[in-house]
Amino acid sequence: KSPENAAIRLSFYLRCLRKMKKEKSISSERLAQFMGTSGVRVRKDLSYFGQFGTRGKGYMIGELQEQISKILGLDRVWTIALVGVGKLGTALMGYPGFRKSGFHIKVGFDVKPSKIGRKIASVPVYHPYRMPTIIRAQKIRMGMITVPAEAAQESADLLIISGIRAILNFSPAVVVAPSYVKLTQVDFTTQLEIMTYFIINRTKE
Amino acid sequence: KSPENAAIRLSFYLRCLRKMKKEKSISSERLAQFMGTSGVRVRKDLSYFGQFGTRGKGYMIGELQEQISKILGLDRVWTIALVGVGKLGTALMGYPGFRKSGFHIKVGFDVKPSKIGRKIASVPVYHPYRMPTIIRAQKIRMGMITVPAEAAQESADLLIISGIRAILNFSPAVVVAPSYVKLTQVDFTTQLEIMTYFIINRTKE
Ligand SMILES: NC(=O)c1ccc[n+]([C@@H]2O[C@H](COP(=O)([O-])OP(=O)(O)OC[C@H]3O[C@@H](n4cnc5c(N)ncnc54)[C@H](O)[C@@H]3O)[C@@H](O)[C@H]2O)c1
Ligand SMILES: NC(=O)c1ccc[n+]([C@@H]2O[C@H](COP(=O)([O-])OP(=O)(O)OC[C@H]3O[C@@H](n4cnc5c(N)ncnc54)[C@H](O)[C@@H]3O)[C@@H](O)[C@H]2O)c1
Repeated sequence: KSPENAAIRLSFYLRCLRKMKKEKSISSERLAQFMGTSGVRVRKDLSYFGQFGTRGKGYMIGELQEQISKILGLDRVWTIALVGVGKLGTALMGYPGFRKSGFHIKVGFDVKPSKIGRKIASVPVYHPYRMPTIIRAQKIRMGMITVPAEAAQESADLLIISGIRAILNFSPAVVVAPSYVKLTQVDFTTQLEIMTYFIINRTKE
Repeated sequence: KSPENAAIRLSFYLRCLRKMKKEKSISSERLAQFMGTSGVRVRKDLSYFGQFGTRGKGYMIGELQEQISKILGLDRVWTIALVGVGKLGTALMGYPGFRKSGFHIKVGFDVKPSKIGRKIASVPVYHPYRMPTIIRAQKIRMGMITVPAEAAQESADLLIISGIRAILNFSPAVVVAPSYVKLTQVDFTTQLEIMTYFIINRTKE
């Protein structure tokens, strides 16, 4: 199993490659420059997943994009089940950026009677007790949790018994999941800390 | 000026240190284990910012936490101005996690008459034309943009002339800012791509 860190870097390489509209090919050194890392690191990351590019000639941008997309599983559409159709959940359901990248929030779950049986941001909303039936029938593998902290663990448990294998948790509660489930906590604090670091150091220039 | 990547790693070291409730001290090797990196990398990162720990004895956890917090500027409260008090903006204003980390959304701006002059999630909301007066008077340095894509650049420009020096942009629009402003784009696609990578590789086990 390759290290997750390499997959995170692949996702960044892909972002850089998508921005290159004019060039046909790129060297590992040049790709490394965009990322603030080294050519050796880029070659090591890519060689872990297979043989790309020709020695001395670099990589063909179109081809490398396709290969990385395949490794990350982006050559298909992924459906998502979202639990907690409140302010944050509704904003995520209405966000066009996910669909553009091949991620489609297909179904929502909420306990409030006023939301159940309606469509919000053109997504149908059901009561959580229907999760196993609906998520299994639609073969959904990814989940987002946007419920209050006290309902987060129960929502995760329901998603997991319904077949969900990767969850993005937006609630502040610490949620536990078995090792065969990938649980990622959304936390903007790291971004905010980089911002404060920048502000303090800027004034020193 | 130290590299931003080192600051990002410091933020992660801090997160690891906060979780250690029992130990008094820690070696760079052990801290590196949590991060999936090497002891050399940890020592290099920390030595960039000053002399910490004693050779051969590692670092005192309490002391190291304090020193990293100071480097990142977390030894004070930071106020934030948010533009676009819609679904996402309101969810961010009501999120207790920011305050816990010393980040306080103090003021909101929106063009909708029904929101101006009210308090939403106990934060006062004004019209954007009042940004220069209010942001300068309250010496706010950080901003969040949660307006629709077509209003993002204009909101960034207004924040910057009001003295904001670091902005977290949630809108999908590409926003440009002068080099003395730190502009970070929020994009969950990387998290989603790691989730799909995990799902595909898990099934191979
Ligand atoms: N990570 C972040 O930066 C961040 C930012 C904002 C909000 N949040 C968090 O996201 C969550 C949602 O915030 P919000 O502002 O949208 O809150 P909200 O109250 O507007 O929405 C919560 C929704 O969850 C529903 N709900 C409650 N219990 C449920 C259950 N057992 N099953 C299904 N649905 C249930 C409610 O009916 C409501 O519609 C909160 O936990 C909040 O702390 C995180
Ligand atoms: N990065 C992500 O993952 C993500 C997720 C969800 C939403 N979004 C983005 O966040 C933004 C907000 O989404 P939302 O669902 O909250 O939308 P929304 O329509 O609920 O809120 C937008 C708010 O901005 C206000 N507004 C419009 N023009 C303005 C201006 N010139 N100055 C000040 N306020 C103005 C509106 O009155 C409204 O209150 C959108 O750009 C959306 O694409 C990003």
